[in-house]
Amino acid sequence: KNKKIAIYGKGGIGKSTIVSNIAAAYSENHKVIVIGCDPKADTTRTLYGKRLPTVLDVLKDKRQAQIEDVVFEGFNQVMCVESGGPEPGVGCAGRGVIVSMNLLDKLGVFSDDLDVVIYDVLGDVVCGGFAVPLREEFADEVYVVTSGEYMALYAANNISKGIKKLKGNLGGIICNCKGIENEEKTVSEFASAIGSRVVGVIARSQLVQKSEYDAKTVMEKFPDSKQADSYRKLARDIYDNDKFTVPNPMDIDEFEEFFHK
Amino acid sequence: KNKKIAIYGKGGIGKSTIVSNIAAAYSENHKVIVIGCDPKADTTRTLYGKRLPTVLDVLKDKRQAQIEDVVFEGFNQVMCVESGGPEPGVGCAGRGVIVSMNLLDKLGVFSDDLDVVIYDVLGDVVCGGFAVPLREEFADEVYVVTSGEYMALYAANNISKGIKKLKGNLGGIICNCKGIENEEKTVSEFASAIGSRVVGVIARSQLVQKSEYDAKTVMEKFPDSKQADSYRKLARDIYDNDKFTVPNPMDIDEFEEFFHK
Ligand SMILES: Nc1ncnc2c1ncn2[C@@H]1O[C@H](COP(=O)(O)OP(=O)(O)O)[C@@H](O)[C@H]1O
Ligand SMILES: Nc1ncnc2c1ncn2[C@@H]1O[C@H](COP(=O)(O)OP(=O)(O)O)[C@@H](O)[C@H]1O
Ligand code: SF4
Ligand SMILES: [Mg+2]
Ligand SMILES: [Mg+2]
Repeated sequence: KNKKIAIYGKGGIGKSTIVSNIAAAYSENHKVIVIGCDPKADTTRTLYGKRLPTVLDVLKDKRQAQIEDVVFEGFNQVMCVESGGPEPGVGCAGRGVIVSMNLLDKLGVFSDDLDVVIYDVLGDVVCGGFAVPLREEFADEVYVVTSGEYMALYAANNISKGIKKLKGNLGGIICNCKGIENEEKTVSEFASAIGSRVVGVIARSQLVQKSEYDAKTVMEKFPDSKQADSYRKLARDIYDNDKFTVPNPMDIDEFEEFFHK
Repeated sequence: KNKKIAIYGKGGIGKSTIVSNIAAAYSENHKVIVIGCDPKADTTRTLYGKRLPTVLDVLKDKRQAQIEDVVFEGFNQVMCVESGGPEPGVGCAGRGVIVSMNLLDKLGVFSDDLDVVIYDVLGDVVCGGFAVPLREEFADEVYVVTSGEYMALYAANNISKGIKKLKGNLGGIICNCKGIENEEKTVSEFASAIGSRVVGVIARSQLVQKSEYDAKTVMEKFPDSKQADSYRKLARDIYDNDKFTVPNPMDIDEFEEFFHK
């Protein structure tokens, strides 16, 4: 089966950490590519060992980019691409995603025998290039990363409005715990409220910082840890997931009421 | 003197809390208007007592909007406007800011005898409508809100790139403390590193939540508190500020090195 997955969520919520770790988990049995669609361009750092040149950077110097200029092999043969973003204040922040998707398409990267394609997409705004993985059907299924915090759930609700608008398929909510009170219950109730469900829970763990410090994933540095097992479980649960919904996001009054009860 | 100030920062960092509280502080002696430029449209909730209709909402129903349709009087005569944002997935998230700035200009709101104009602007991306307060010279001076956290400083550095690109004047960095280790020192070193300075420090305080719960500012609900005094001091220090710089943002390697030393 060919899985094309987009992972959205508020900036800093833990998308790149989750994407890089589940990619490493998939690499145990699958051909997988990770495509960073966040101007921060750091999704693949822990897979490749350092920051990749971005597609936008490469195209500044080379008019005709080839696959080897933009697709790099990382840990356990995970293929890695970083879209990059323009200089702040110059054009649409999502421009890197648009350019990168077009280039990868043109270079035939997607017609490859890839089992799993994972997009890591900025979710603070759902517009311009950041809507492309949904809009242009580069991704078939969307997962939204959140914690139990107001700001993260607000963003998740906002992203769900975008998914609904663009007729995307929401596969589920991933709870990346920040350690706040009643967190899993809050996130679970949020998921139900928008007609979805929690597809995985990742605990907060110092192993994330420790492995990140070495530019490695938890899967690479601590393969026998409980944390690594939780990324394997999440990868499996996403792979096996066959429940998708068009989300039913809350309007602002419903959301305020939901959070403050 | 006529102060036109834009407050930028990462989503959730505390812009609206700071903007509404310093506006309340200014209202003690000045005519002040607050213009929300964040699609969350909640900058003025604690000044007005509830969520305002946004400019985008009003223009859906009324083709010819008048001043009284979009500008509302809140606490202590602070004037309040919310730009709003489009539905996620539909057009540029900054479109509300563009529409709202044009309307306020056309209605002559800025030719009023206002002493202080404060824009509260989303800073997760610096593009489209979110660059308008800088680009179109609606604001003369910019302040960036941050904490000592990586994500907040990363965003502050990014915003500084946008300010430099758009030839804005950076008045200083506001530290809205999250209570992390060595926070003020980290933020202060960051400010120096980009050629700016810390113009104010706001402590983390439960009074923020308590007053927010009643849809009030700390200034209104707890006027005699230390927290209220810190907003008064920040308002004064911004008002008296005459040191502006074009920031010298860090490139990604410098930033990583700065944060991880
Ligand atoms: N489960 C976790 N436990 C501890 N720290 C985490 C966890 N997930 C993410 N982090 C930390 O949070 C920060 C932001 O994560 P990141 O994956 O870069 O977010 P995003 O890609 O959404 O911006 C990183 O410094 C990372 O180390
Ligand atoms: N100094 C502070 N102490 C405690 N909580 C704060 C403080 N400043 C902001 N907050 C809280 O942080 C959250 C985000 O603040 P807000 O002003 O809405 O951020 P932004 O406008 O940047 O998105 C709010 O729930 C607010 O109550
Ligand atoms: S569409 Fe979104 S990302 Fe593009 S300019 Fe507008 S706000 Fe920025
Ligand atoms: Mg990321
Ligand atoms: Mg706000």
